[in-house]
Amino acid sequence: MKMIVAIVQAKDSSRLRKAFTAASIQVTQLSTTGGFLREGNATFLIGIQDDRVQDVLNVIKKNAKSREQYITSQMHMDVEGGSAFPVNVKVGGATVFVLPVDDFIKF
Amino acid sequence: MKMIVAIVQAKDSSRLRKAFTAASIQVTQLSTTGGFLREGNATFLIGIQDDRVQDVLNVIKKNAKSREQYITSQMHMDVEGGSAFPVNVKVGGATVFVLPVDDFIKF
Amino acid sequence: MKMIVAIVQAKDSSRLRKAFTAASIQVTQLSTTGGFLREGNATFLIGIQDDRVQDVLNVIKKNAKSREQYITSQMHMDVEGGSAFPVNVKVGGATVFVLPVDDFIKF
Ligand SMILES: Nc1ncnc2c1ncn2[C@@H]1O[C@@H]2COP(=O)(O)O[C@H]3[C@@H](O)[C@H](n4cnc5c(N)ncnc54)O[C@@H]3COP(=O)(O)O[C@H]2[C@H]1O
Ligand SMILES: Nc1ncnc2c1ncn2[C@@H]1O[C@@H]2COP(=O)(O)O[C@H]3[C@@H](O)[C@H](n4cnc5c(N)ncnc54)O[C@@H]3COP(=O)(O)O[C@H]2[C@H]1O
Ligand SMILES: Nc1ncnc2c1ncn2[C@@H]1O[C@@H]2COP(=O)(O)O[C@H]3[C@@H](O)[C@H](n4cnc5c(N)ncnc54)O[C@@H]3COP(=O)(O)O[C@H]2[C@H]1O
Repeated sequence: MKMIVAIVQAKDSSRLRKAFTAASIQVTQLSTTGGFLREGNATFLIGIQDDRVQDVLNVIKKNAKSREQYITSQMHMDVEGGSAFPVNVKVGGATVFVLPVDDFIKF
Repeated sequence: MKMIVAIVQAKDSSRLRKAFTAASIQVTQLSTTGGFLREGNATFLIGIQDDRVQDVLNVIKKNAKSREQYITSQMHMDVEGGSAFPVNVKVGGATVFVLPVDDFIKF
Repeated sequence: MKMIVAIVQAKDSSRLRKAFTAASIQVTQLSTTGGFLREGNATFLIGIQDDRVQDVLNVIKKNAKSREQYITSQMHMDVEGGSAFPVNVKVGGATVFVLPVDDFIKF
């Protein structure tokens, strides 16, 4: 048994939660805050059998990894005769810790 | 020293907290959300000496274990001439992880 | 890699967060509740390389350790002809657990 602690951006949290449920991975979710940006983010606690740790990491990778997205940035609209062309920004990302577990009990 | 992570239903959390205090077990409580039902639940972080792990588990078992309760279900009231007879439902339950601790410091 | 779990008083939390950032220590913050006093406190999750564990502990010690503060207590004002002289009270304090980490991944 391992305890996986996964910190993801708030905007990826519900997509990730649904993906865990679809993969029959039980999780508990915490509302947390990033130390640097002070923005709300989401932390998942996931107790999982050793042989399913890789399944959990694959679900996180597919649903919350850091990626580039084209957004039409408002900034460009202000330029004289500017057109709203897309800008490439980095979004998402997951910070994941796998902790050992001595014992697991359900009452 | 172990770190016990115990996830219980919100309705059992204050009874459990009082039972920990009565047993001189220090705890920290988090408001969390279940991944499947999306309901608010409670997670306790409990740092405890190795020789008191069993005490903690006994307190959890006594105050938050899954059990059957008779409730008079509103559903039956709607049936023509229905009487409000009790229905047996499963409530409570605790999911508990015992994690190893390398070091414990109080400043 | 270790996971440090540090529980501090709410009033020390923003000073401590700023000190972590200044020392390039990445952290995630949780709003938590003390089991005994039922007061809101702050819990930091800090994933850190083994060789920087001591740095983290030094930052916590400098910014959140239990200390004595003189406060002018309102209580004394009520006494007939009482003067508002300072009273020495204990504030702050940090409860810190260092947990082992099997694996650390950033997606
Ligand atoms: N070792 C660790 N232990 C515990 N929690 C951890 C952690 N590493 C990351 N986190 C958590 O994950 C969030 C995202 O981190 P990430 O490194 O992707 O993205 C970071 C990073 O790219 C940047 N950043 C953080 N500290 C920085 C610094 N001192 N200087 C420059 N950029 C920084 O700001 C982003 C947001 O950071 P923020 O602290 O608001 O939010 C962090 C924090 O809540
Ligand atoms: N391995 C684990 N790691 C981290 N947290 C864990 C965990 N196992 C349980 N939990 C936490 O404990 C709560 C109660 O779990 P329990 O298994 O008693 O009760 C569960 C279970 O009986 C049922 N359930 C969960 N996932 C299911 C699924 N995929 N299909 C059918 N029933 C499911 O729904 C109840 C509520 O689940 P919910 O997720 O809302 O809330 C969960 C979750 O917050
Ligand atoms: N082993 C552990 N595991 C998990 N979390 C832990 C912990 N030890 C301490 N904490 C957390 O740190 C907070 C401050 O603890 P501290 O021992 O400095 O300060 C404590 C202690 O001086 C006192 N206290 C706690 N339990 C007591 C009891 N049964 N009898 C008398 N005093 C108590 O009340 C203060 C506030 O306690 P509170 O529970 O509200 O808040 C606690 C709790 O949230």
